[in-house]
Amino acid sequence: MGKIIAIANQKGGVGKTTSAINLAASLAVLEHKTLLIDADPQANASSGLGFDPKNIKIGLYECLVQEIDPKDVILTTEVPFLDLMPSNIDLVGAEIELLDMPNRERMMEGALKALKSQYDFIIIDCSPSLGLITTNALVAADSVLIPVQCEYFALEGLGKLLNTIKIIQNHLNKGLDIEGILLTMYDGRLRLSNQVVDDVKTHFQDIVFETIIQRNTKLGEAPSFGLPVLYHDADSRGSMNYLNLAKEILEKNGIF
Amino acid sequence: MGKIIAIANQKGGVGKTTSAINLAASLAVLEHKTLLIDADPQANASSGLGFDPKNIKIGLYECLVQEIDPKDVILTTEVPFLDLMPSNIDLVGAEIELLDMPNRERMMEGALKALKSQYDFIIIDCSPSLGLITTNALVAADSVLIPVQCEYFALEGLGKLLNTIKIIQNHLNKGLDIEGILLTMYDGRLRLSNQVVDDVKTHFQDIVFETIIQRNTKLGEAPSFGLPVLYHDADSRGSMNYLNLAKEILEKNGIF
Ligand SMILES: Nc1ncnc2c1ncn2[C@@H]1O[C@H](COP(=O)(O)OP(=O)(O)OP(=O)(O)O)[C@@H](O)[C@H]1O
Ligand SMILES: Nc1ncnc2c1ncn2[C@@H]1O[C@H](COP(=O)(O)OP(=O)(O)OP(=O)(O)O)[C@@H](O)[C@H]1O
Ligand SMILES: [Mg+2]
Ligand SMILES: [Mg+2]
Repeated sequence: MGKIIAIANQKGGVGKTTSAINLAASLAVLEHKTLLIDADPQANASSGLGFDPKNIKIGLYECLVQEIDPKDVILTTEVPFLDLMPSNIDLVGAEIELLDMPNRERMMEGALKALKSQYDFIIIDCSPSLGLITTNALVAADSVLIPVQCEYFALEGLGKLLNTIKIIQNHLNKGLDIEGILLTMYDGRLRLSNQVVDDVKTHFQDIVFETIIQRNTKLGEAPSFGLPVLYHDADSRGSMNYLNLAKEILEKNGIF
Repeated sequence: MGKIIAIANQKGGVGKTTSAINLAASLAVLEHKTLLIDADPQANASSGLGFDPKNIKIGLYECLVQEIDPKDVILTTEVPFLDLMPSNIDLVGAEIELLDMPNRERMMEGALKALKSQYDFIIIDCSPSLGLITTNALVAADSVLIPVQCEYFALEGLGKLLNTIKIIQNHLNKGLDIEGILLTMYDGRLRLSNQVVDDVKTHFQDIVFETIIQRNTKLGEAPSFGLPVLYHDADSRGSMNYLNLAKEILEKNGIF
């Protein structure tokens, strides 16, 4: 049975999409069948894999609001073992349209039910908000991976996110685990970067991944070629870091 | 009469808060009476000026939803000529509670009316979304300043934001101008950075500010000291860049 991991943090620009694309691609390279779901109306995960959101006719919005079969929406990518459920700007409408539905927090859980047996991993890229679409992702997920940028403001919102996760665990999804806190955009030369790493490791100890994602220009460049970093520059630090993250997650989940 | 400038872009982590704090502080250093409004429930603008959001008992939420007098909410900061209307996490509630109000898009406009004559500039820091609170800011504003990070994903959302601004100009705020597009986190050594600058200048020509904000560690460090960068390290590139931006805006608006 496939494991569903949501990548969430309401703080903007912390590396959610970069982590979603490159973790999914790393799991695929290790031959685990993986589905990446773009749950952000900005559709950066779709464009980061080379699909122009303007050309996406049906996406996650249709699965959630019009209950279209996910099989009719999922795209294969250039990466073997990696599929994508794309998005476009229509997804913004779902935030409002889901509000009046009786099962509004469980629409994604319903849509993904049939898919869990077809994939080893399903990775969900969330938008920088804790609205209804992100709530849907946290209800559907088995665990949540929290990227935290090695910057001052990144620590501010962590408490609020952990509170929200507790509320979801208590009322909507008892089985929701924390897959881990992932430190991103680390630059060892900066005092601030090292301070944030120390703070996070002290406060959150064993839920912090060993793997730290370093700041690496190849990670910023790769999406402009529509490719995960492993396919843009396999020798880069970014590729190594995300491959190590995938291995750490596989080991933690007893999958070899 | 004070000019209200909203700092908005639904893409996360592009430098909205950093620009709001440091532009406001630069205008204050040039002795223009300035109010910074924190319209993001993450409350990074509040904490970036040294106010712990947990200790903020009343903030923008109370002004919008309970129509409390802004004078009872506004705080003076350590920077002469700079006041702050703080926020805390309660502001998340406004996104839902405003939905049922008849004048839901105009609540901020109403709250700020009496303030325009007391300040030369009112700067509004928006959250990474185009929800009701950001819409309120765009309706209340005379102009919008759009930070664009010199990264690939940053260009993706610009079209959507400009569309939203057009809709607001047509239906809710005819007088809303674009103050300008501000390129942020520029690193001249990176090919991608230079590519984004070229693309933005080609597409948007005369609405792009001359001033470009360079990537500068002092800008990332300053909020951890609760200070604008001008007060953390006045000789830094970050301080120079934002001071130049303030001067460019003053000149553009015929204010010397
Ligand atoms: N380790 C890294 N090194 C260098 N650049 C990075 C790294 N991780 C992410 N980036 C770049 O930083 C920017 C922000 O990352 P990304 O878009 O993945 O964040 P996000 O959390 O998904 O943002 P949003 O909140 O808007 O969804 C992007 O331009 C991305 O290419
Ligand atoms: N020019 C710069 N040089 C270096 N670091 C910067 C610069 N501008 C912003 N930063 C840092 O980058 C991160 C993102 O910036 P900031 O929080 O201002 O973006 P934002 O658009 O307000 O994010 P959000 O979408 O979450 O509101 C912060 O940690 C900030 O300190
Ligand atoms: Mg993203
Ligand atoms: Mg901000």
